[in-house]
Parts: sequence; C-alpha cells; structure tokens
Amino acid sequence: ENIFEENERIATEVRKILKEKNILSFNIMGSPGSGKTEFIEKTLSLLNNEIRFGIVEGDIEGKIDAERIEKYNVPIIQINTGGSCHLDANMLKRAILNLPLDEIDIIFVENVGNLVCPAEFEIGTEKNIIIYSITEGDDKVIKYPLIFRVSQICILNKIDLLQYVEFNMEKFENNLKNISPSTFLIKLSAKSGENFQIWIDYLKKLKREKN
Amino acid sequence: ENIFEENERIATEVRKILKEKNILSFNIMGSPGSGKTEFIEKTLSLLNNEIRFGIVEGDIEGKIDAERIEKYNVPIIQINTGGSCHLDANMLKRAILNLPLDEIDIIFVENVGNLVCPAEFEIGTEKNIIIYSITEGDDKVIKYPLIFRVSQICILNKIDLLQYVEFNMEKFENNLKNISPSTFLIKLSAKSGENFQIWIDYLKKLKREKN
Ligand SMILES: Nc1nc2c(ncn2[C@@H]2O[C@H](COP(=O)(O)OP(=O)(O)OP(=O)(O)O)[C@@H](O)[C@H]2O)c(=O)[nH]1
Ligand SMILES: Nc1nc2c(ncn2[C@@H]2O[C@H](COP(=O)(O)OP(=O)(O)OP(=O)(O)O)[C@@H](O)[C@H]2O)c(=O)[nH]1
Ligand SMILES: [Mg+2]
Ligand SMILES: [Mg+2]
Repeated sequence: ENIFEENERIATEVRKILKEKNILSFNIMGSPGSGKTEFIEKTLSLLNNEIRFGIVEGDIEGKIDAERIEKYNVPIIQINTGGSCHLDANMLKRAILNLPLDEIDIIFVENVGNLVCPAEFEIGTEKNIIIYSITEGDDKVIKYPLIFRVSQICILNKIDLLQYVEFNMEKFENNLKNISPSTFLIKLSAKSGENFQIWIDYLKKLKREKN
Repeated sequence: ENIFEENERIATEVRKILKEKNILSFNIMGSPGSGKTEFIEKTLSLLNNEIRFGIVEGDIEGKIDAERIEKYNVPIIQINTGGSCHLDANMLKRAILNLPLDEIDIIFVENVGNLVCPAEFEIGTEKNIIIYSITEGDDKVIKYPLIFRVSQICILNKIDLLQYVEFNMEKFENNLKNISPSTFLIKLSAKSGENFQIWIDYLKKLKREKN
C-alpha cells in the first residue's frame, strides 16, 4: 500500500463517519492569503444562528486562523502539520473524532495555503472548494489546473478590488470552463459581502438536499 | 542517501558550475501570483542592455511565463515539473547545462508558485529571494516562516495597492525582523515601478562585489 492508497483508504473511513452523522463537509483550499479564513468567517457571521457548524483549521504551525474563528463560538480544531504543505485524511480523521459530531450540520476544513499539493490528497470531505483571489492574476487556472479540476465549487474572491487590478474576467471564466466545465463558479467578496448571498443560498440548497 | 542528501549533493555541483563561470544566481520564490514573473520582467526591461541575463522558468506545466520573458531576447529555459510543487537541484542542473553560461552574468530561476515546499529544496543558486505581495495579508510571515528564513532578500510587492487593502506594515516588518532578522526587505511595485530603483541599485552592488 503506497501513501496515496493508504490515504484513500482512510479518506473512505472519514467519508463513512460523516455520512453516518449526516454532516455536509467541505475541504476549503487555495493559495496563501486567497481569503479562505475570511470566507469562513463571513459565512459563520451570516448563518451561525440557523446552522450548526464545526471547523477544522489546517496550518503548518500556530493557531492564528483558529483564533480568528473563536469569536463565533463554534466547535473548532486546529491541526498543525509540522511542515507538511497539505492536510491528509489521517489528520482529518483524528480531528473529527474530537468534534461533537452529533451537534454539527456542516463542517468546513480549511486546508494549508497551497495551490498544488492539497489537490492530490483526498481527505474524506463531500465537496472541495477552491478559493481563488483576483489579485493572483487571470492565468493561474491554466498554470495550476489540478486544484480547479478537483473542486466542485470555485469562489472567485476579492472582487471588490476589480477596479484596481488588471483582471480579464472573460479569460478567467473561459479557462475555467475549458479546464473544469463542471465546476460551479461564484464571484464574490468575502470582505465587502458583495454577491455573498449567492454562496449562502447555494449552501442552504446543498444542506436541504442532504436532509 | 535520502532525497534531501541527494538534492544537497547536486546543489553543491550546481554551485560549483555557477562559481566557475562567475555567475550571480537567484532562486525566486513566492505564492502563486505574488508577482515573480512581473518582477523579472521589470528587472530585464531596466537592465537588459547593461547586464547579460539568463532565465530558468519553473512551472508544473506549460510555458506561459517563459513566453512573457521571450520579448526580452535573453536565453531562457522552461522546466516543467510534471506535478511536483517545487524545483530541485537536479532540474536546475539539467537546465543550466543548456544555457550559454559563458555569455551570462546573472541567472534568475523562477520557482513554482508555493510558499512551502520550495523553501526545503536548495537548488544551488547563490541567493534566495521571496516575492511576497501585500494582497496575501500581513500575517503570513508567522504562518509560513521557513521560506522567509531561507531568503536573503524579501521583496514586498504590489505596494501600489496599499491604499485599497488593509495591510499593517508595522506588523509585517516586525514579524519579518523576529522570524528572520538578516533578511533584507525592499518594498516596491513591480507593476508601477515605485521604489524599483532600490532593487536595481542593490542588484548592481551585488554584481560589483562578485566581480
Ligand atoms: N479586499 C479584499 N481583501 C480580502 C478579501 N478576502 C480576504 N481578504 C484579505 O486577504 C488577506 C488574506 O485573507 P485570509 O483570510 O487570511 O486568507 P487565507 O486564505 O485564509 O490565508 P492562509 O490561511 O494564511 O493561507 C487578509 O488581509 C484579508 O483581509 C476580499 O474579499 N477582499
Ligand atoms: N497591482 C499590482 N499587480 C501586480 C504587481 N506585480 C504583479 N502584479 C499582477 O499580479 C498578477 C500575477 O503576477 P505574475 O507575475 O503572473 O505572478 P507570478 O508570481 O509570476 O505567478 P506564478 O508564476 O503563476 O506563480 C498579474 O495579474 C500581475 O499583473 C504589482 O506590483 N502591482
Ligand atoms: Mg487562513
Ligand atoms: Mg510567474
């Protein structure tokens, strides 16, 4: 059994645990600073009194992101990878066994900031989200295709900055369509809240379908 | 011999080749979209008629960045890592053996966009540069410390956007001082050219010291 086979086996175990508890789970990936934590914070601030969340924060070291989430009083686990540039299924399995799974409807797992390796390691969540910020440029779908292909949802974040940067939206959307036609694109700003309701409505729809 | 020992052995060979040719070499690292290529382009546009450059472009696939550099008519090699999230010394050794080393004063090696793994693999260049953009946030030095520690130079890029984003410059500079006191910080914009002369003067100084 090589490292990928072992990881896949454990990811299947994680999937089974979350399915038994009827939990909707997301693996949130993206470059360093793309806005993964900001996105989670905004979602919690809008839905925390109607949906029960659980958060798993994945970072190389420290607990800066977990501390940002603490103010929302949701169950949260911080994973430190000790240098590894991505989360794997084993890390997630250990984390979720420390969450009150019977009191959670939706789990967000924030992966390590990296546009490459996290795409190669299934961790057992139901959906993958790629948070991509316009400030990274409009050509990265072609340069880093795998993470877009494995994501069911692509959040194009920081659209509040569109007027200040050169970003060819048509080029980006065409590239995404070519590289991963089934990925659902939502353009928003996690900071200003612009278009954020599109994501909130979509999340609620996914949750209804689950129940 | 494990993978790091083998890599270190080959990095030493690369260092020896570049030293014999009296070439000043830089490993340019940073997140996807931090502005590594923009930085190289700006430097070439200002110095290409007085310094002889050679460029090695490292990407997972494709040759988008190499094509941006072609207009400067400098010797350039594109490395495709085939999925690996970082360059290693062996890849660079093969690339430089295809460059006209007798006609080059300075080599820029652009690494794969990643704030984690490139920091762990010496490739044999003389200096490491981390290109960090303000749009990534002011807390990433603490979250991704290794790449800052291994870099002699930190370019804080995209300062033309400072008025549009929340970026605590004092916090960033203090973090950098704490994590890596010897790293030389230059704040500039590769796009607008603001403060770019500080880097140009520094590069010329490094070249003079080499000769
Ligand atoms: N203008 C703007 N800034 C944003 C937006 N979303 C996030 N930011 C800023 O981008 C920077 C990084 O945001 P984070 O939430 O820390 O990003 P992250 O992806 O969680 O970063 P890591 O987990 O460290 O990889 C911070 O300065 C945020 O304030 C947005 O929609 N618009
Ligand atoms: N406003 C502003 N934008 C910049 C600056 N430098 C680069 N950019 C933009 O940032 C985006 C990414 O720049 P690139 O040069 O492709 O970044 P990179 O680090 O080479 O990206 P990869 O090699 O794909 O990882 C592009 O849209 C650039 O125009 C800058 O100083 N200011
Ligand atoms: Mg974060
Ligand atoms: Mg580039």
